Amino acid sequence: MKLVIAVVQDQDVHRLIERLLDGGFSATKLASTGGFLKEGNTTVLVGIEEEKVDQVVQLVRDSCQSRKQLVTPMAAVGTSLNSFIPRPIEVPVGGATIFVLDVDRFEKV
Amino acid sequence: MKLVIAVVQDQDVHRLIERLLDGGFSATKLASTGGFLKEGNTTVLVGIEEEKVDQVVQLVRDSCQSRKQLVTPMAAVGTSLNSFIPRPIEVPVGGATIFVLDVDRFEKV
Amino acid sequence: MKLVIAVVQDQDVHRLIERLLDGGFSATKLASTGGFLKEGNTTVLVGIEEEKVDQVVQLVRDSCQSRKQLVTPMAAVGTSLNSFIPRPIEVPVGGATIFVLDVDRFEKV
Ligand SMILES: Nc1ncnc2c1ncn2[C@@H]1O[C@@H]2COP(=O)(O)O[C@H]3[C@@H](O)[C@H](n4cnc5c(N)ncnc54)O[C@@H]3COP(=O)(O)O[C@H]2[C@H]1O
Ligand SMILES: Nc1ncnc2c1ncn2[C@@H]1O[C@@H]2COP(=O)(O)O[C@H]3[C@@H](O)[C@H](n4cnc5c(N)ncnc54)O[C@@H]3COP(=O)(O)O[C@H]2[C@H]1O
Ligand SMILES: Nc1ncnc2c1ncn2[C@@H]1O[C@@H]2COP(=O)(O)O[C@H]3[C@@H](O)[C@H](n4cnc5c(N)ncnc54)O[C@@H]3COP(=O)(O)O[C@H]2[C@H]1O
Repeated sequence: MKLVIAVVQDQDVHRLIERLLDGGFSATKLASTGGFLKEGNTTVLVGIEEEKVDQVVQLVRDSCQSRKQLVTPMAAVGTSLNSFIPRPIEVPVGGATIFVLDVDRFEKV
Repeated sequence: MKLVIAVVQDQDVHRLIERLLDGGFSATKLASTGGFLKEGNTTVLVGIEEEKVDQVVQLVRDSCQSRKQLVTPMAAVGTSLNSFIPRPIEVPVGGATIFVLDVDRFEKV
Repeated sequence: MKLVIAVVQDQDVHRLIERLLDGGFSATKLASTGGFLKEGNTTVLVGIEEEKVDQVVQLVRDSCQSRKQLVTPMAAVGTSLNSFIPRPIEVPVGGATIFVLDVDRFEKV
């Protein structure tokens, strides 16, 4: 048994969960926040048989897209007058960050 | 050291936490959502000594009940007029889904 | 690859995340609740290379302080009239509770 923990963007969660269900998998969603952009994202837990890990990782890859997020930097970065009008910068945000952990014991009670 | 991750129904969380405390265990609760029913549930983290795993799993088993949840299906399923008035269906929801993970290192600072 | 799961007090989260970012680490925050005090706290996930575990644990130790929390006990504890006016008690709350888990597989998609 393995536990897949995937941090994904909110826009992809619905598509990911529907595809997981179609594939016969169960999932649990937790609201989370990114450390850098401080924006909301979603942490999804999926407990699966070991031989299904590749399939679920591929499913996450297909469901989650990377995007560019426009962020207006908080602090003025330079010294001349120009730099006090912060221009938005593009920050790339990946489709998903995936951790696969080994499960010692799994039970449904 | 092991980390027990249990996804339980909201109605059982208070009873589960009180029983864990009575047993001398500590716990952390996280609000979560079921992938299929899209209803709120709770993910509980309990870090414990390895030899206490059986006791904690039994405690979860005793505190969490399985129930039937009435769900009105979103999509009309048949073609005749009859099927456009969706009848609620009963979906079984288990007492708890429990993952026990191995902890490399545990610290309280 | 290791996954650090740290349960910390809300007052320390901002300082912890900024120090993690300064150190070149990424992090994800999840709102959580303590089982005993039933107060809000934060569960932070940090995926890191194995050789960085000591550095991140030290960083958590430096960023998170233990405090005393004043709690008014719910139930009256004695029999005489005196005990029906509950006096607040001090409960120590540690800086952080840290679990380090082994990660089988890590992917960014
Ligand atoms: N110090 C820094 N300087 C410049 N750019 C930075 C940066 N830290 C992060 N970024 C960029 O900002 C995006 C959003 O990061 P955030 O921490 O808000 O949101 C993150 C975080 O919630 C989670 N995450 C990523 N790696 C993680 C890890 N190793 N441990 C825990 N959570 C992680 O996944 C979300 C998306 O991460 P992703 O890497 O795709 O995308 C990141 C990355 O491209
Ligand atoms: N594709 C499907 N078709 C028909 N019925 C389906 C179904 N998927 C789930 N169900 C039923 O619906 C109940 C609620 O599932 P939900 O995903 O909302 O809520 C789940 C989910 O949040 C979590 N969970 C269960 N198995 C999991 C796993 N392998 N990984 C992650 N989370 C899991 O525990 C909650 C209760 O699960 P439990 O199995 O007791 O109860 C499930 C199951 O009886
Ligand atoms: N049965 C009891 N009797 C008397 N005092 C008790 C007690 N249980 C806890 N305490 C005290 O109350 C503080 C807050 O616990 P709480 O469960 O609200 O909040 C906890 C909980 O959310 C989490 N935590 C601690 N140990 C954990 C574990 N083994 N597994 C999961 N979460 C844990 O970290 C938070 C801070 O824990 P910390 O140990 O530093 O601080 C604890 C501890 O000093």
